[in-house]
Amino acid sequence: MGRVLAIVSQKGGVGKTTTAINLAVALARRGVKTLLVDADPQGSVRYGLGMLAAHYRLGVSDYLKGEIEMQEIIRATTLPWLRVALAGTISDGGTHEDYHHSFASSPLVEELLMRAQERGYVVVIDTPPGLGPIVQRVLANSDHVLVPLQCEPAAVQTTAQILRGIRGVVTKNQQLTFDGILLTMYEPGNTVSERVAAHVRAQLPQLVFDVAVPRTVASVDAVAAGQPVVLRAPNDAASRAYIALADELSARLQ
Amino acid sequence: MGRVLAIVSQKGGVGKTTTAINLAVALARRGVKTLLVDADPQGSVRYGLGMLAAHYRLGVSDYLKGEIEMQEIIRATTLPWLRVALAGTISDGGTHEDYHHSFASSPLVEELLMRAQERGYVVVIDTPPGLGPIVQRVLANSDHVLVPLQCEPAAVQTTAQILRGIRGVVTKNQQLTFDGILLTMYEPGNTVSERVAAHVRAQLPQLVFDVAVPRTVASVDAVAAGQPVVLRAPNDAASRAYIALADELSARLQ
Ligand SMILES: Nc1ncnc2c1ncn2[C@@H]1O[C@H](COP(=O)(O)OP(=O)(O)OP(=O)(O)O)[C@@H](O)[C@H]1O
Ligand SMILES: Nc1ncnc2c1ncn2[C@@H]1O[C@H](COP(=O)(O)OP(=O)(O)OP(=O)(O)O)[C@@H](O)[C@H]1O
Ligand SMILES: [Mg+2]
Ligand SMILES: [Mg+2]
Repeated sequence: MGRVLAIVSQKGGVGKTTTAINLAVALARRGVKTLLVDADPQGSVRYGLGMLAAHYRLGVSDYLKGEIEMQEIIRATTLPWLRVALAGTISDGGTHEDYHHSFASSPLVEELLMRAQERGYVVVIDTPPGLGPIVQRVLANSDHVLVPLQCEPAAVQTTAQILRGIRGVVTKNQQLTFDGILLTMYEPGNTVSERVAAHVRAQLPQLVFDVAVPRTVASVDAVAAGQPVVLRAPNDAASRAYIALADELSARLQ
Repeated sequence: MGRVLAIVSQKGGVGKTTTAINLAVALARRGVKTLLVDADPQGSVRYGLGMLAAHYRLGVSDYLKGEIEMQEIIRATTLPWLRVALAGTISDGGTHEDYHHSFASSPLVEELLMRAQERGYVVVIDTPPGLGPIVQRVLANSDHVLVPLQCEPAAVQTTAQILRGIRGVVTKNQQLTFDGILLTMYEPGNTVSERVAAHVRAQLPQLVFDVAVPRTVASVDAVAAGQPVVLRAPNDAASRAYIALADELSARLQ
């Protein structure tokens, strides 16, 4: 049975989507059967993977309405071991209020995750920023949670809050393990960035992955090209960090 | 009567809080009586202004419970014309689900904004990332909306979605004007950043402010110091951009 890993942070723009995509791709490249699920109504995963064609329109938000089968939204990709469930037509629509409700209450969320695990998939879930109803529901059905933390003062300030939110769910959901904090957009040589990284490691020993993902030009270029950086520039420092992270996590997730 | 300006984007980490704080401070420095409201349960405004003392704990989330008076959460600051309503104890708590509900349904939201306007305040509201219930409620009670857009490919990809979401609300709320898109963290000399800015200006003529806020070291340092960059480094390029934006907006907001 594969495990379910949620990528969560209440702070926006910290690298949740970048981490979910590149970690899923790095796991698949190791031969781990992986399903990447986009639970964020913003639907950024489809851009990061360049899956913009009309036939990729339907996804999680459509499945949750109960009108289509699961196999209609689990998409094959160019990588043999990677499947993807995109966010679906919610990201073409207007407001997200109804989606919040349906995600928070539909039994099909468990159904999707359970059947994927039964088929031996490791599931990686991208989530919207915040600790709202979608994130709560994802965490209630996850085995592992990873929190990206951007190496900037603003992201550090709200760390205590996210950890409190996670701890709250871990007590409610016995199967959930907090795997740790992943430092992202780290800038070696930039004193503010280095100070943030050192501060977080000192404050939260044991909770921070040794691997930190550096801020690189290749990462930004990859998004513009609609390709994960680990495929587009495997020797880039950010790619090497995600590959090392996949090496570290793959044993825990299978 | 002052107007209400909401700072909104469904994309996270694009500079909503930085813009709300520095625009409010720049308006107050011009002598405009300004109230900055933090509607984001993350409560980042308190860090950006260094208002961390225990007596600043109560805020909007506490007022919405109906247990305290409005004047208990409208705080004076070191600037004569700037008052602030922080997010309150929600940002010390756990999950945000209940807050989403209470913000979406409490009549006290209107009460707060109406009474501030009657007292001649221009109100600037920081919101959480997304188009969820808090943002919808804020937009339903706003006169103006400004959308920060980070000059990175990932933020551009979801622009159509945020504009659709805003257009949906503008049709429902006749008093709401869409003021435009503010380019943030612009990096002159960085071809990807320049290409993003040129692309957005070409795609959305008339919708993008001439002023773009550059990415600067002083902006990041200011957050670490708990001070708005327009006060800490008024000659910094980001400060000058926020001051120019306040000059442009102040006539519309009063
Ligand atoms: N290692 C990196 N190097 C350079 N840029 C990066 C890196 N990781 C992420 N970014 C950029 O930072 C921005 C935010 O990343 P991303 O969209 O993955 O964050 P997020 O947490 O998913 O945001 P949201 O809260 O909107 O869901 C994007 O423009 C992305 O391209
Ligand atoms: N002009 C700038 N120059 C450099 N860094 C900036 C600038 N504006 C914002 N930042 C940094 O970018 C990050 C995101 O900014 P901010 O927190 O204001 O975004 P936000 O949209 O409010 O995020 P959230 O979605 O979490 O509410 C912060 O680390 C902030 O310090
Ligand atoms: Mg994301
Ligand atoms: Mg913010």
